[in-house]
Amino acid sequence: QRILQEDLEWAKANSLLFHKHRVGCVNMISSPGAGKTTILTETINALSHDMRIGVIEGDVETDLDASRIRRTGVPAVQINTKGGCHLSAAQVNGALGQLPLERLDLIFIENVGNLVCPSIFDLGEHAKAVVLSTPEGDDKSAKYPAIFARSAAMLINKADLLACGALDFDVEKAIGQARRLNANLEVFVISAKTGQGLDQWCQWLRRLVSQVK
Amino acid sequence: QRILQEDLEWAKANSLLFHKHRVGCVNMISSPGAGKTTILTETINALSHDMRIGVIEGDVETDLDASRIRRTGVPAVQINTKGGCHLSAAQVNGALGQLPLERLDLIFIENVGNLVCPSIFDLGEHAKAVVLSTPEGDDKSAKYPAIFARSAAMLINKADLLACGALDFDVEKAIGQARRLNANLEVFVISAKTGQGLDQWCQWLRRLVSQVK
Ligand SMILES: Nc1nc2c(ncn2[C@@H]2O[C@H](COP(=O)(O)OP(=O)(O)OP(=O)(O)O)[C@@H](O)[C@H]2O)c(=O)[nH]1
Ligand SMILES: Nc1nc2c(ncn2[C@@H]2O[C@H](COP(=O)(O)OP(=O)(O)OP(=O)(O)O)[C@@H](O)[C@H]2O)c(=O)[nH]1
Ligand SMILES: [Mg+2]
Ligand SMILES: [Mg+2]
Ligand SMILES: [Zn+2]
Ligand SMILES: [Zn+2]
Repeated sequence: QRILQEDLEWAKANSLLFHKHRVGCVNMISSPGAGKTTILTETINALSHDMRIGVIEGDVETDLDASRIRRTGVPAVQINTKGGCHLSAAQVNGALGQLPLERLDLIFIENVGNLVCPSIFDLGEHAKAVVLSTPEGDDKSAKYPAIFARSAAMLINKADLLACGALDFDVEKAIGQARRLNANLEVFVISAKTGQGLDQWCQWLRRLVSQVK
Repeated sequence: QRILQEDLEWAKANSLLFHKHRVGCVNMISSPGAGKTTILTETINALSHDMRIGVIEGDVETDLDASRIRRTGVPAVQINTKGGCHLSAAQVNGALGQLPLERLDLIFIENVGNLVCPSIFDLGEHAKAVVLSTPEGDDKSAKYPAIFARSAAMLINKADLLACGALDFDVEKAIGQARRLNANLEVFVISAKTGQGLDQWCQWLRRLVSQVK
């Protein structure tokens, strides 16, 4: 309980920083391998002409994801939790010190791959976005409800795999179950591999950033 | 720290129960949707002629998985963690009280879908088995090393999806990386959908149970 309380102070400090520099912030959360990093590299490629983007990467080990992000040309800070199952606001605050906030419009936080713990922690972000990939199955919002209830947006990724007929993922069922938990949830059905649906997601991000300016 | 210590007492109590009733126990761990429940129902169908099996299901919410297991005819106890990100030995001890231990040969524990937290907790099981599914990508053992280091077996599931050409999962790379963390790791490349590789996994389970008898 005390840990959560202390971290809330850091979350407030982070949101004051975002407010001061008029920078948007989205916290990306999913199971391991749902496609967060692939979505981010495609999103950066689509937006970086008209928006200055930075990324904070959270992983238990390695800087594999930060290196993938840096290849797009935007700054990325890697946090290794060394066994921790989620990013804390304090860790994010440390990473913000390594980003040129005054020259950024949007910061993505890619959280540790975990559908449970990251849903509890407020990092000072403007919105949480949950990624659900089609191979995981369409029952995840019922089984892991907290993150779907607390997210502003849900991206159903790997929609390209539905065509090969080996998955039993019902898109309408997955959206219906998530909306029962969260009626205002924005839903994007996408494929980070083929580019399907990324336009609408980028529009949503542009709106988020324009509200912050 | 104190929580871990207390839970170790429960883990000891569980392993004494397994020893007393000469029952094997395997703790199945994976990301959400990697295929634990599907693997278990297929494994039960293949083994339940010559082995008496029980299952303890761990989920944040719902009894969807326990109902799927009960349809095979074996007893299943559902634990809802209500937000907890892993099963504790104390919860498992409570569930063991609801299973006919004297009439079972093998108990599976299907843990909460999470590659991080369940790796730390000892539930009194004979072995942990980690399931990695091909859509998640082949870098997971490097990024989430603890569970791969602490498991006796790794099942690479959804091998059927490799044939549709939309995944970039290198089986040799995934096995090599995991074996660097854990040289003795038994590896099974399977498909719970087509049945590929399930024979070898069932052989391994038979060996585990015969050692307990
Ligand atoms: N077919 C298909 N594969 C995808 C798509 N998006 C990502 N992938 C693949 O899915 C695997 C995992 O993608 P990542 O982007 O690394 O996933 P992640 O959520 O960042 O993973 P962690 O950071 O480890 O939790 C990789 O093999 C990607 O190539 C998609 O839209 N379609
Ligand atoms: N193509 C294919 N799909 C599979 C295979 N195994 C499981 N699935 C599908 O993967 C999805 C998730 O499977 P589950 O067995 O529910 O996964 P789980 O690990 O038990 O999920 P949680 O308990 O929620 O963590 C379902 O849609 C299954 O049909 C497989 O070998 N091949
Ligand atoms: Mg990633
Ligand atoms: Mg399951
Ligand atoms: Zn956690
Ligand atoms: Zn945890």
